[in-house]
Amino acid sequence: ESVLKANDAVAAENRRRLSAAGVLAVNVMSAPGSGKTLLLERTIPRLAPERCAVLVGDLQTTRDAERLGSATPLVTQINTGTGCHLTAPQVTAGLDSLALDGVRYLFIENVGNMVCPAGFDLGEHRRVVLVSVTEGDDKVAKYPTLFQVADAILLTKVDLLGVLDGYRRERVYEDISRINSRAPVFEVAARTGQGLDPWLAWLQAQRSA
Amino acid sequence: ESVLKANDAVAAENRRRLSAAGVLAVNVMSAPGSGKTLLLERTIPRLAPERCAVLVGDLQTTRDAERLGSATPLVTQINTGTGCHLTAPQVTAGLDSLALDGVRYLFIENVGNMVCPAGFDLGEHRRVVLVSVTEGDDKVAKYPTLFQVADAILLTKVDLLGVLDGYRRERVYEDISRINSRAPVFEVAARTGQGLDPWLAWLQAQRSA
Ligand SMILES: Nc1nc2c(ncn2[C@@H]2O[C@H](COP(=O)(O)OP(=O)(O)OP(=O)(O)O)[C@@H](O)[C@H]2O)c(=O)[nH]1
Ligand SMILES: Nc1nc2c(ncn2[C@@H]2O[C@H](COP(=O)(O)OP(=O)(O)OP(=O)(O)O)[C@@H](O)[C@H]2O)c(=O)[nH]1
Ligand SMILES: [Mg+2]
Ligand SMILES: [Mg+2]
Repeated sequence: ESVLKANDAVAAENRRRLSAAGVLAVNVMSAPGSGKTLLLERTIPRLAPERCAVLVGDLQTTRDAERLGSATPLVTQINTGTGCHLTAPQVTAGLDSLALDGVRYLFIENVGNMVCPAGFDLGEHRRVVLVSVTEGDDKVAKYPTLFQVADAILLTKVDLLGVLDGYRRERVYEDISRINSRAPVFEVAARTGQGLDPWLAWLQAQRSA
Repeated sequence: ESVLKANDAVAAENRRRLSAAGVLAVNVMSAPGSGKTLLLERTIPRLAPERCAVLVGDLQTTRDAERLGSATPLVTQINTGTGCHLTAPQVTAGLDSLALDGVRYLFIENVGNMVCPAGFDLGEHRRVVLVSVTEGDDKVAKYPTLFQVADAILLTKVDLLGVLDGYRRERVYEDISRINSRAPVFEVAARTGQGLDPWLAWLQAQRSA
């Protein structure tokens, strides 16, 4: 439909601009509270001395941008008001607000939502989807459209597995193998640092891919 | 806009039908995995001998309906495909599939989403919003539109508070007092049964309200 076509044209232009600037753009998506912001807070310092920038989308508040500001000064908050996902034109405005010279990674933290962001190209090069163990082991099957577009999947908050009786990691992997067999899966706990190395290695490999 | 107007006309008709049938309809909303289904699994048996029915919306699968079927035989699953919230016409079709005679409570478990369901009247009498402690203590401020429409707010999975360092319950209450000061807040752990009594009392009081 024409809204989507208009969005995708702007997204293609965003991507061209980012590629020309040597920036790898990563769209980070998940349900609300799966740990996107904490993951970025822990990832960005580990990528030093590579320069990182962040665009973060939320309905309201600048809370996530304030948190991310400690990891990198190059942060812009986008408030969507009632919009359930970022759009390519919003990202264009965000890019205009950032000094992208020398930036190697642009993380776009999308609005917390397991449905709407799946269909909206922002101009990113890679899509990363987070799902936390606290949400239950059936989310991949129940919200397949988001996982279908993922280039990588992160299973987050694995430090809490010990207290989640009834949770079966194998069900998550079974569903992933049916819905998206190409995406690598990284088990991480941003809170403790567990599992971050393979995730960082994958990220860095994307620059040359 | 006209899609919303059309939806609301159908919703009004759903509400009339439910009221005429003596059914209290409750729209249950939250992010993915906040515990809607488990709450209903534990609530419905506690309402016995009052008869309960459930309409449950998900993008895909019948997993939630299968779980709820042990609590009540009167369950219908609605799959939205890619829709980020239930609509009034979907609920009408769901009502047509249920035997509502003698049903006192109809729970409508909405699609897991903190944004889209806020604006869509389904024909319910009450709106209940869940937010789990594992999502973080800032979700009320970051997704205000959903909490604004709540008649009651449930803080879920409180049995896990002990392992969530950095979580501050008071921040949740501060944000609720700014965004929706009329809704009672119930702290519950469906897993252990903790806190269910006040929630059940509120539900039962809604029938006479
Ligand atoms: N135990 C544990 N908690 C975590 C971990 N990562 C994040 N959290 C907690 O989960 C909650 C949500 O984390 P955020 O980083 O704000 O999640 P988010 O996905 O950015 O949330 P939104 O942007 O609102 O969608 C916070 O209370 C975090 O402290 C983790 O690895 N382990
Ligand atoms: N510790 C704890 N875990 C809970 C509680 N309630 C739900 N859970 C767990 O949280 C996960 C999600 O629960 P569900 O009931 O499926 O959540 P939901 O909101 O219905 O999920 P969707 O319908 O997919 O949005 C499951 O692993 C549950 O066992 C609780 O009170 N305490
Ligand atoms: Mg965040
Ligand atoms: Mg459910």
